[in-house]
Amino acid sequence: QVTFSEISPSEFFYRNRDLAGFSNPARALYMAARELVENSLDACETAGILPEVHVRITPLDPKGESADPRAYVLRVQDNGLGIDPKHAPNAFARVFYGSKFKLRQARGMFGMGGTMAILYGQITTNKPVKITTSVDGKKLHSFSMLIDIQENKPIILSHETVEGDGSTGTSVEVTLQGDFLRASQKIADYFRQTALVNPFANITYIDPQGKPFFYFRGTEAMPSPPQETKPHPHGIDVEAMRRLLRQANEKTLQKLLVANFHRVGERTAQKFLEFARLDPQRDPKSLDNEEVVKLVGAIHKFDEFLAPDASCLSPLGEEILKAGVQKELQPEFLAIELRPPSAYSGFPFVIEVALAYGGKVLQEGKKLFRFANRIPLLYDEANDVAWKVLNEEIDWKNYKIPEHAPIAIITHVCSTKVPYKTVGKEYLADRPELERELKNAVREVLRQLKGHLSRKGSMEMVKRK
Amino acid sequence: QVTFSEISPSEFFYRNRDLAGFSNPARALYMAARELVENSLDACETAGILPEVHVRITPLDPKGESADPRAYVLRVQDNGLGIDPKHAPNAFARVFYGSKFKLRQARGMFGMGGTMAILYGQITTNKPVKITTSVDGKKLHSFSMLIDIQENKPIILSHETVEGDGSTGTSVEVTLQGDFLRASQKIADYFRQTALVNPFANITYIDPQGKPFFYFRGTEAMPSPPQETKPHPHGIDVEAMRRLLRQANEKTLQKLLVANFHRVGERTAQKFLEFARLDPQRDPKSLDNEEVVKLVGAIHKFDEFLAPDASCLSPLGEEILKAGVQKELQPEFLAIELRPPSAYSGFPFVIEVALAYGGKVLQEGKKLFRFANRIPLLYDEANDVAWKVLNEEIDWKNYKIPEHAPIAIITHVCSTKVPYKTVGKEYLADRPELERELKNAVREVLRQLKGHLSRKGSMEMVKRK
Ligand SMILES: Nc1ncnc2c1ncn2[C@@H]1O[C@H](COP(=O)(O)OP(=O)(O)OP(=O)(O)O)[C@@H](O)[C@H]1O
Ligand SMILES: Nc1ncnc2c1ncn2[C@@H]1O[C@H](COP(=O)(O)OP(=O)(O)OP(=O)(O)O)[C@@H](O)[C@H]1O
Ligand SMILES: [Mg+2]
Ligand SMILES: [Mg+2]
Repeated sequence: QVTFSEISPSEFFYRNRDLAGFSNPARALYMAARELVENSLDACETAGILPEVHVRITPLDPKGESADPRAYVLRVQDNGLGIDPKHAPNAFARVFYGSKFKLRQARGMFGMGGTMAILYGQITTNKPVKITTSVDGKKLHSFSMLIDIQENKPIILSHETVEGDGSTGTSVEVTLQGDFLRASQKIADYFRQTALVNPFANITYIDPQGKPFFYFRGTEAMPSPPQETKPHPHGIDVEAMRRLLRQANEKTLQKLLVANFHRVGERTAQKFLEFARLDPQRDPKSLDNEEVVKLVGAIHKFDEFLAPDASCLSPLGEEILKAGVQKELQPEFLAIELRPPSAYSGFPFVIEVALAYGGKVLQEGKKLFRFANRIPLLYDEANDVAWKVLNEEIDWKNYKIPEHAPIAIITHVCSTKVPYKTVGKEYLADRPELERELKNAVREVLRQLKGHLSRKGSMEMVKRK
Repeated sequence: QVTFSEISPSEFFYRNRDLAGFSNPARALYMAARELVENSLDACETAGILPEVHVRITPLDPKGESADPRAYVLRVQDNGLGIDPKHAPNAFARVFYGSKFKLRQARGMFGMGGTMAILYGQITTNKPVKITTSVDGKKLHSFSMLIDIQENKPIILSHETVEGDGSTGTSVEVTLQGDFLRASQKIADYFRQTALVNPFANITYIDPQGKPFFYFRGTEAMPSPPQETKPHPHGIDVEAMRRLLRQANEKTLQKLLVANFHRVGERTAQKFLEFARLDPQRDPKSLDNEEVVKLVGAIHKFDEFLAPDASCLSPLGEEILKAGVQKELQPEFLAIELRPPSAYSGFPFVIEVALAYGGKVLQEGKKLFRFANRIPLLYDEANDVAWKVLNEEIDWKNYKIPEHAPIAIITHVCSTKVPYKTVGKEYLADRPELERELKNAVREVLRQLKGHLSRKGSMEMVKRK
């Protein structure tokens, strides 16, 4: 007999936690740390606060079993804007609940990363998560919570309110089964690379042996905060258009397009509607289904919409990229290419690439460092669009670069919607527009390297003479 | 101001349909076809019915726009067990609703594949899905449905019941934006390879030009149906153990272990509980949280549990694998290796590998064909564990195989839980146990090829003399 059932989102990711990146104790410890740190950095940047992020990983039972895998307490604290106690339980214990479902550049986007860290802790150690937070410095809220995984909702074991100390921020403490031996290098790399592309952040990390790592703020200049943006017409599909029409306040199609789309002015809207053979003065609610499909089809064919404006984005910029690469790799030669803004499926994005060559740090061969929305991506390199570009679309011979030259390529993609292929945010899909911009950027920095090498070569010939 | 919201599972996958494999019109057309065909094959096999699966892809408007991408009607019909009309709307229009959340080998496992095909059709063409089904041949139910994406529930536009024609089965018709030009080769490959590992199935496929492809049944012998199995102790985590203890009817810990775990008999349970220092006679409900964690920790350390028994699985077997490879590749030499059953994280699995060499069909170089639970995996080869094994863990020089020899490796993994890394079921995670078994299987067939080549070499030397 066939029996049907439904499972909640948390139950789905409990059973299929590989999909979210929590596949084994080493990877899970890494993922939990990164999900919480990314939440902290988002919470600071959203409010324009210079981030102070403190991370501590401690064995639960230091005198007990010392072989990995074993239980660790992971605690991440920030000085961000805090979280409203009305929303905290759901934000942390409910999958698909969050504040980042908007069209705005942020590290988070799925409404489940922090929840997964907490879920993994619970299913491996049974310990509740401890969360403290203050939005105003006056009241400090402390929660002890479990997740009701079958129902996708919080179980609040305790909620205390005490007087705050004047500071805002949040701390999250989870206890989880981890394999620090296997994960430690990646975790250290993660903090180091996070500090490099977020030099305005102070990050402290204390490892299980109590050894502290300090990543001091390199600058007091916060990047300009990203802006929420309206969708670009080329990103629309029939479902989104129907919703728009249903809830529209605007009385005419033309007004609706202008009010709801990115960079669509009256004249563009007029011109487009003539192209689509729809009356600009028509009531949006009067369109039938056929016409909605026709409207969306025409939108995708109309090529006179202004390209998305990437002023809503917050790229690294030359100064930060240069400083970070210099600090980390101390290369003999450094080239930077910041591409002009572009878009895929109506989502604006900007690509920034750096190339580092030579110097004492780099080893022989090509090394790739990938970043997206200021997050370092340390796994699944071979699946990433950047790897594909380097290995399949660049003709290295063209640039006369010696076979084993010590080279690092650093890529940063920022967008209102990073096209991750997995929930664990490990690598980017090979969207053609991204591929094209990455290729152009890499070619440009390789051209500069070629110039450097040829000048270097002729200078050495001059020396020898 | 920070505003929080929740999104439903269908809304999540609507916004992030890349995660489910529906990233562009070509890939979406492929995914929709495969999700529906996999549902049909599951529906037949579950009931021991020799499958008849008919697939038709027709342009929605044959006289209209003929350039891809454009709207296609995809219709898949089967003679399976049908679906109870009480459950049909939720099964097809609700994400995370289905009948395959059990521990039993099947193609489906996430409760959302068919729903995604329907969702993608709706958001690109606005057309409802048409479903007809009969579970007894007496009544035929017809539904016309949309998905309420924001609420993750069906919108039934119509439901008619007429007299059946005596046959059971289901047909699903979706209209979706597809790119047939780009997808056609992959779609044809998918049907061809599906037919090869499911030779008991009759498959018909009519493409948009009306050209029919027949994949006739090669055998009337159905594979032995897979069985539902209890979880193996090594697959348990603290959450699962707590649920078990909470709902347990058994009065003692020993009885609980025997009743709920795969291949745990009274003596093994006794021995284990002594190892874990817990009284076998204790009431399961009396354990506190610390003891539950201790119990699960001990389970993972105890190495005297019997290995999972893979009799619940339904592998291809030598006959089917041989016949399929012979038919498709007509090689000069064919080697087969069926590995003994193994397990990862308590989930039983079986690996079967074939190697084909030479003959008229194979081109120079190594080609990899991957299958899991009788599904061909045609994308993201470089991310798959099988690719990793072939390229990183096999020392090809060992087998004295010429550089450009025409070789194909065919791998099939069957399990109660295939470790896909993505919701789109594109490739398998590199679980160490899978990696080990694949490596051993590939080494064995390469050893046999080496023997063949050396015999062939010496025969040719004899000829020349
Ligand atoms: N340290 C923090 N300070 C303030 N708010 C936080 C913090 N951590 C999480 N939140 C809030 O909780 C919400 C849910 O976090 P969660 O990590 O589960 O999802 P997300 O960050 O929105 O998306 P993603 O799954 O991509 O990480 C966030 O959207 C944010 O509003
Ligand atoms: N052709 C069919 N005949 C009978 N039942 C079907 C058919 N197609 C779908 N179903 C039922 O609908 C349910 C939901 O299908 P859906 O494809 O959405 O999920 P699934 O097959 O369970 O898992 P997956 O997401 O991995 O495909 C199935 O579990 C099955 O019970
Ligand atoms: Mg997050
Ligand atoms: Mg399915």
